[in-house]
Amino acid sequence: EAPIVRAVTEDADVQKISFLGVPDTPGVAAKVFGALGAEGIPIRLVVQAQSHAGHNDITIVAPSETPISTTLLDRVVREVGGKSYLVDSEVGLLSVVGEGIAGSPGLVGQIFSVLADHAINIDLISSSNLVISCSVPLGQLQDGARALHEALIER
Amino acid sequence: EAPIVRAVTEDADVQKISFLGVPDTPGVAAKVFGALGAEGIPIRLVVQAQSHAGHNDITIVAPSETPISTTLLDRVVREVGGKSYLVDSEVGLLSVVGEGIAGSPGLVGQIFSVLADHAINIDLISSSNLVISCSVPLGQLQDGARALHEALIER
Ligand SMILES: C[C@@H](O)[C@H](N)C(=O)O
Ligand SMILES: C[C@@H](O)[C@H](N)C(=O)O
Repeated sequence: EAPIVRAVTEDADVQKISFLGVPDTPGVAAKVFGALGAEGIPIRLVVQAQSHAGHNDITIVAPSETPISTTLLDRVVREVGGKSYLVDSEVGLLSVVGEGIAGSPGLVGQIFSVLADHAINIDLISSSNLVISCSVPLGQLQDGARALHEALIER
Repeated sequence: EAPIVRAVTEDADVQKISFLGVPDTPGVAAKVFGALGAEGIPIRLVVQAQSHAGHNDITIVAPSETPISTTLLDRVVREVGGKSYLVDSEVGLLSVVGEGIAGSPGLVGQIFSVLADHAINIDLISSSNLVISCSVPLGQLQDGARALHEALIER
């Protein structure tokens, strides 16, 4: 049965932080999030995908108003033996919410096709059965939200 | 206020499929999921993290009972100009469910610390405000679920 898309949401007030080239060994994610947790940094999204050659990246999306010191980020990278970090505030978050979203193969493809039709490059993807979230360039966030709304909700 | 952890779930019947080294340009994700959608492949999870040098990986988790032909996977990689794919059935999915999960910095670190204490390497992470899901080696899935249950629910 077709999933029901309940909402399309957009959030411009986010920043992406990636910890790059961290060792793919137990305890690394624990250290990273332990350090972020100790600073009380709220996390909107966490994505970690395929590891390569014993290393991986860990990416978070946090509110853009949360000050995250480069001293902290340097320390985290050093403490886990990672390569570097990057911070990108020129991103926005798009989310499509509905029961059974990821389970509906056609819908996931449709969402990404709508964005592709608007020449919007998809940066991060985090998708479960309730929400598909992706980050896109901040300047295209409104276009993407409008296009998804038209395609999924207004028809 | 502390988030309420409602449930810890485990799923051994999953397979991970990563499309590696695909071009980081609009339309690639649309093609991948269009092809999977056309085959009716149900998707439990999608994760895509930090791109590098104009390329990225796209990783999905699907039910292990869904037959996914290597012909299809080869075709998808070829059609988007990717490098290769990999399929891993020796993974299990752990999820921690609760309102406000990712927003609680200390909780995310705690979850990963529990797994680290049991020498469980975290493979994929997909985390939103309602669910943290990660994949771990299949042979450690039960340990991980039990440890998280003890730490988060039974105390
Ligand atoms: C990369 C990081 O997630 C590592 N695999 C860990 O378990 O902590
Ligand atoms: C890698 C893939 O997600 C690509 N960035 C796209 O937009 O389709």
